[in-house]
Amino acid sequence: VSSKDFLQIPILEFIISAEKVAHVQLGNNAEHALLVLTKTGYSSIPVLDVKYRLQGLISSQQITDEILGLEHIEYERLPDLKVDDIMKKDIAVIHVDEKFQKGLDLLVDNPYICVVDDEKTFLGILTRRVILKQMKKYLYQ
Amino acid sequence: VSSKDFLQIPILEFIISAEKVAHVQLGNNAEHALLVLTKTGYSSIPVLDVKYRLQGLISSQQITDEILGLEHIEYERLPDLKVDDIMKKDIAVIHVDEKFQKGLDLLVDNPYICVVDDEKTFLGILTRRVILKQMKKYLYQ
Ligand SMILES: Nc1ncnc2c1ncn2[C@@H]1O[C@@H]2COP(=O)(O)O[C@H]3[C@@H](O)[C@H](n4cnc5c(N)ncnc54)O[C@@H]3COP(=O)(O)O[C@H]2[C@H]1O
Ligand SMILES: Nc1ncnc2c1ncn2[C@@H]1O[C@@H]2COP(=O)(O)O[C@H]3[C@@H](O)[C@H](n4cnc5c(N)ncnc54)O[C@@H]3COP(=O)(O)O[C@H]2[C@H]1O
Repeated sequence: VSSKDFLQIPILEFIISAEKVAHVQLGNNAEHALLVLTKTGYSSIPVLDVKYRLQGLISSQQITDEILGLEHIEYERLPDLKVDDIMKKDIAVIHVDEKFQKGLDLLVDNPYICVVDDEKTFLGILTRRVILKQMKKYLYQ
Repeated sequence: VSSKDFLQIPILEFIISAEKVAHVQLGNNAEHALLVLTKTGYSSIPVLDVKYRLQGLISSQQITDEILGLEHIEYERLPDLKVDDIMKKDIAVIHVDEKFQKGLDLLVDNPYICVVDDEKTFLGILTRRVILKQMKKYLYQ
């Protein structure tokens, strides 16, 4: 496989599909989100709305940063905070029909990229781990 | 550059050196560690001893998991917990004289790898971002 052909491989086969991706819903509170993050062990996960459209990304770091008080970490405020107000909204996404080259470009600066269709429906994620596994196969050939 | 030569490039030029790496010390409490993690924005950082030797890795997920009580998240316990008891001790490391190939192998399953010398002195880290940037250069040539 030439590098040119390798970069043109569709990302479709490398996507971790939506049903395997831990996420939270718009309207969920920060305590629920922190529990999901801690229990699944992921440092950042997508936030979706009822129609399964991508709305943002939420991380435990963002949640803790939000409740860092002057005296102590204000954990009592967690049930009152919505993920909507904490999550990162301007996020990189990749269209499901894109090629490996675009995925690689975006994964240089992001641990994972959310995959969407024309309706912004969340279809899954593309991760650095999957990309690195493919690069390894390519280099070892 | 052939893939064979590329895989044999020494990791030395890609290491983020120790003085640029956020870390905590053995004996620090979990509250201090959580503050460092939240303020620097990193999800996981190394734990070093007074001689700058690598002792483990600590993440905000590990800290929160430790204080997840039945009723509520027990943040009041944070000052009493030491990073020594929470951190991950069996961690992948890479020797400073290693080549790119070894770095790539380890970074498939780890977001970053700590670089050490023969005395287990912490010298810096090798990250997925740096490796991906190099792979991009290699593929685009
Ligand atoms: N339960 C687990 N089993 C095996 N390995 C695990 C794991 N949790 C974490 N890792 C390893 O740690 C890396 C960083 O995970 P992190 O949660 O910070 O960062 C993750 C997380 O934010 C997100 N992610 C990955 N899989 C996910 C999923 N199923 N649901 C939600 N988010 C996911 O994508 C980022 C990059 O993932 P990537 O696989 O490249 O890289 C993962 C993977 O190599
Ligand atoms: N302040 C910042 N400025 C720019 N980009 C940032 C950033 N904080 C995070 N990122 C981006 O997010 C990725 C994941 O960061 P994370 O903290 O989960 O995971 C990080 C963190 O656990 C550790 N790490 C990286 N640089 C570090 C440093 N200077 N000190 C301590 N730990 C570091 O290595 C992991 C992988 O780092 P990598 O660079 O491959 O990947 C980073 C980078 O692409």
